[in-house]
Amino acid sequence: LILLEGIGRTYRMGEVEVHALRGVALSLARGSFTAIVGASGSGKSTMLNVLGCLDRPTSGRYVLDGREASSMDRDGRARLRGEKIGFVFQSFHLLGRASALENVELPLLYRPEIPTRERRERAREALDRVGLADRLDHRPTQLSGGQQQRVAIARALVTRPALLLADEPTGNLDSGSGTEILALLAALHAEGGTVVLVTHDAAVAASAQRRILMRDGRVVEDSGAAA
Amino acid sequence: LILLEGIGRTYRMGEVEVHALRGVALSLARGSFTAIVGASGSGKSTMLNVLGCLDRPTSGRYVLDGREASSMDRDGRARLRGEKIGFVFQSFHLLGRASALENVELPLLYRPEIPTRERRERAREALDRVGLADRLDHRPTQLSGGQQQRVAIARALVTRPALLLADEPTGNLDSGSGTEILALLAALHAEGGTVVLVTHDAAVAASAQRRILMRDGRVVEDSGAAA
Ligand SMILES: Nc1ncnc2c1ncn2[C@@H]1O[C@H](COP(=O)(O)OP(=O)(O)OP(=O)(O)O)[C@@H](O)[C@H]1O
Ligand SMILES: Nc1ncnc2c1ncn2[C@@H]1O[C@H](COP(=O)(O)OP(=O)(O)OP(=O)(O)O)[C@@H](O)[C@H]1O
Ligand SMILES: [Mg+2]
Ligand SMILES: [Mg+2]
Repeated sequence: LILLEGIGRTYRMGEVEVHALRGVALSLARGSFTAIVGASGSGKSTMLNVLGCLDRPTSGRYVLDGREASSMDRDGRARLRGEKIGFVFQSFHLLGRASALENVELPLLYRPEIPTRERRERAREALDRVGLADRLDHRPTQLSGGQQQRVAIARALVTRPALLLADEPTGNLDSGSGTEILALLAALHAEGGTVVLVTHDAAVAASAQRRILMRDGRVVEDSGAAA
Repeated sequence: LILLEGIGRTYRMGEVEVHALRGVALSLARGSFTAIVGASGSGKSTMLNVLGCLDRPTSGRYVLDGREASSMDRDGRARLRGEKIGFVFQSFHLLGRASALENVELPLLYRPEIPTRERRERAREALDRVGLADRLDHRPTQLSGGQQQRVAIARALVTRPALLLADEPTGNLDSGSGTEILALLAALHAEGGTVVLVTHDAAVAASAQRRILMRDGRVVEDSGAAA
């Protein structure tokens, strides 16, 4: 499903260059469940942003489901995201003035074939599955950190995406809530979804089929390189 | 150092009331190291915000270092915070347009007796201690999630506060970085500081002297109630 070849991502700050990704080559099969681990600053979020078509690599090629995402323009990438990708951001990126329900409905607004009533029902269901049935009308500032994280997760799952990318999805959750979230990701995976998550939690990494370790922008270990 | 009596915090949303804290009574000794644990939404951040004088309880009394914080006005609480408290927020709250160095200097700006050169040097040192010596000029959007968290930690520690309150300080950190941060908190504690941290990490909770478990706004377990 995913092919990365010679991927590099460099940030330029005046005279200084930060090499967030260097020479990354990776191939992820459709329906696989992969965990990306590594020290703070090692390039995990940058990697996930490239996979999610949110960021373009400065070098290399990214082919997603047969289409070359790295050479697409903004609109092309936005369409690809809307059709295939669900993304849980490390800092959530919820709309501050919208309720939890409205935040989760948002990705479904881009599917005009879904009637309002069904859209609302699917969003309600998604929030129920992350344990927030009694928080539908709360805005992000009226939610705890872990509740905000769960709204972000519900929003990413509501379209049942072909590719789910999650950046530290349990970072603000107690082990009980974290286990419930992992079960949701496992369910999407069981339905044929492809999951890539970044995590600092060893237990979460252990639940994945494949584990990729990053250091200084490179992939230095890969438990499933043959796959 | 800290006395909470009959503390309640209720949020009103139209007709609905959310009881984020209910009947909390707690006494924390000067120089103690306490961990607050509990499920997502159980009231931990609300508790910490009351302790940090960022939020006023709707009922009950909070006495900090002999002064009744719960009855102070905004200015009184702001002064108390500036003098005695360092706070690491669950969502960091960094200034987006300032560099890491400027963000960490900020609490020292309220101490005009400290000359500019020394202020800059202390901020640089604080960032070095959290492993960010090479990120001084980066703004928050130019930092990884865990790097932003470490800037927030450095900012809370730069004044060597009498009371350090940290809300999930290792939530975005790999175990290596997390261990380094815990060592910094332990160092402050060894110098006589009082530390209260909220955490979902069992290892972090285990390193504290006392463990408080919250559920639905109440303290339901307390390993050091006699202290
Ligand atoms: N402004 C608000 N209005 C209404 N309810 C609120 C508001 N802020 C917080 N709450 C509710 O108060 C409860 C406690 O919130 P708090 O942030 O203290 O939880 P927490 O224990 O820190 O959770 P987490 O582990 O997820 O960070 C939550 O159920 C939350 O929905
Ligand atoms: N806009 C930017 N400009 C300059 N450097 C950047 C920018 N964004 C990120 N970086 C740097 O790129 C490196 C990789 O960042 P990234 O967010 O991918 O790390 P990460 O592995 O997700 O870390 P964490 O575990 O802390 O979230 C970091 O060292 C960071 O400082
Ligand atoms: Mg990251
Ligand atoms: Mg919290």
